[in-house]
Amino acid sequence: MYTVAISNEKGGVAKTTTTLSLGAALAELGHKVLLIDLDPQANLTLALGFEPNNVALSSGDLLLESVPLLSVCQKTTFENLELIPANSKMDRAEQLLPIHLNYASRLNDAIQEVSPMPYEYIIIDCPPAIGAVTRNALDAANLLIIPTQAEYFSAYALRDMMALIRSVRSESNPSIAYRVLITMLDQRNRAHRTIREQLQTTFGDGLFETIIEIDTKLRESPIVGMPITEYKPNSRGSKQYRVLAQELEEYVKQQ
Amino acid sequence: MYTVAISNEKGGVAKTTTTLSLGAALAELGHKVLLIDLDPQANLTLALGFEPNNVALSSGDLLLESVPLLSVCQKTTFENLELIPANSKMDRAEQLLPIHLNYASRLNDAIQEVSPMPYEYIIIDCPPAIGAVTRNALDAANLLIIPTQAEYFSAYALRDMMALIRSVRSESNPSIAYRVLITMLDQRNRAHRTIREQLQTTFGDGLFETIIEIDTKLRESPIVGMPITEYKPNSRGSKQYRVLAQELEEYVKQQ
Ligand SMILES: Nc1ncnc2c1ncn2[C@@H]1O[C@H](COP(=O)(O)OP(=O)(O)OP(=O)(O)O)[C@@H](O)[C@H]1O
Ligand SMILES: Nc1ncnc2c1ncn2[C@@H]1O[C@H](COP(=O)(O)OP(=O)(O)OP(=O)(O)O)[C@@H](O)[C@H]1O
Ligand SMILES: [Mg+2]
Ligand SMILES: [Mg+2]
Repeated sequence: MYTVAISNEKGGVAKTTTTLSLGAALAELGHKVLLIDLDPQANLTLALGFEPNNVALSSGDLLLESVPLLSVCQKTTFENLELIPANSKMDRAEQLLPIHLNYASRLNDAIQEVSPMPYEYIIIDCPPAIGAVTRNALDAANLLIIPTQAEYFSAYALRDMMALIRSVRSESNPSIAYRVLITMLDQRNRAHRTIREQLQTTFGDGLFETIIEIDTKLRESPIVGMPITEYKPNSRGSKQYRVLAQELEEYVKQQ
Repeated sequence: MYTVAISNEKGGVAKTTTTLSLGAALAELGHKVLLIDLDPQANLTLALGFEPNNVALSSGDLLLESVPLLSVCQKTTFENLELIPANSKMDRAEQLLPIHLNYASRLNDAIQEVSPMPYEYIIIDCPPAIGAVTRNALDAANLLIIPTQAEYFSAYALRDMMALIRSVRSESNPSIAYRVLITMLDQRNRAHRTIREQLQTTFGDGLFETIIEIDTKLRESPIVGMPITEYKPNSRGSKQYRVLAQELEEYVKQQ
């Protein structure tokens, strides 16, 4: 089993889109995949066709009430793809989690208790913040994927994310690795091309070879409640997230 | 004096870009403007050419240490435009604020203590979250501007933002008004045009007439540490944010 956290303090960099699309592409390859929505916005839940207000048990119950993990997993209509949805219970998680002792390991504890584990991959969507909720995801993760746009504010946020990884490694999860993923790239845009080159120089192997370009079909797929690989299987977005899934598979084999 | 909070739980919708560009356009019209950076990412601070790590007194000191407001204001190189910068002190504000009694009114209390008030407009950039920091901005605001992209997740976030306004009105600031601002619009994109029409039907007068379209110059201006009105005064971004500043002036006159 391999756990991936998708996180970046910067907002709007395609964290949710990457969690959903990468997850769906891994499921298509035959892996059993669990997606976890840790964002109070519940965008991942919405994008899979669920109405967050109608969700009974959620990631909020898992983190705040220590409900067993398998009891909050929901089947989706997509093969090999299950979800732990978010609902309004996650709204106060940022304030309520720090009241508990060892609050940063509640998700990891919940995952470790599951035996046998039915999933090969767990992929976690995080809110745009560095706080108690994101720490839970990082404590449980083998790999942190940091989606980033090739833009100034996004590139600057990587500084805080590197500091976060160092602190997680020294405090609770020494073996967490990271990979930066360039998303929403517009090849025709000069600033995008310049910053992309800078990222490649700065991060080298720390950057996925796969790059996700702008594809308006990725904006449309949440409206119909389907991952891009189901909504428009031949779109640029589908192809690029499939290549990313294969690159991740290769990376995991080498670990 | 008129206080505007720029907030949306959804990430990457141009909150920082709007705070900076609208503030600069109001300063150009001759108004004395104070910008306040309440986001731990410190993007507004960065976009005005400051290095957040070199900032001595910050918005963190204002909210957490009750330092007087005028002592944390910094001059910028732009006429009529001053800033309360953010630094790493804001990182823990979300967890530390709720410890204080009446934590949601600390910013408003700090503003009310200033006499005489040298600024005509205060514009506050918020982090992508609904929490203690954003509540401080809303408690102090006459108007909440909600930047939104014409995309599915952004439009969905407006539901939570409307609930937030209702709660702020019933708990602490009964007269707060709101206006939704469409940002980053790509007129050639069908999904953008459809959602824009839906927003106009749903919000009517609650929507600014001014719409901000995609303009890559807005991505570039933070790199040189200048607002768009100084970096590229004849760009589409400059023109549209100037029109927005005039629409806001008109709106304030009618209050
Ligand atoms: N490659 C892409 N091409 C075009 N649009 C994209 C792409 N990836 C994501 N988007 C759109 O960009 C917006 C931001 O993406 P998304 O919501 O996934 O980011 P996020 O990092 O999860 O945001 P938040 O910080 O609010 O959680 C969404 O409207 C999404 O549909
Ligand atoms: N009209 C526009 N045209 C093109 N790019 C834009 C426009 N407005 C903002 N941007 C760019 O889009 C990105 C997101 O904008 P910005 O950072 O201002 O959003 P935000 O809501 O403040 O994000 P966060 O939620 O992280 O605080 C930035 O890289 C910015 O330069
Ligand atoms: Mg998201
Ligand atoms: Mg911002």
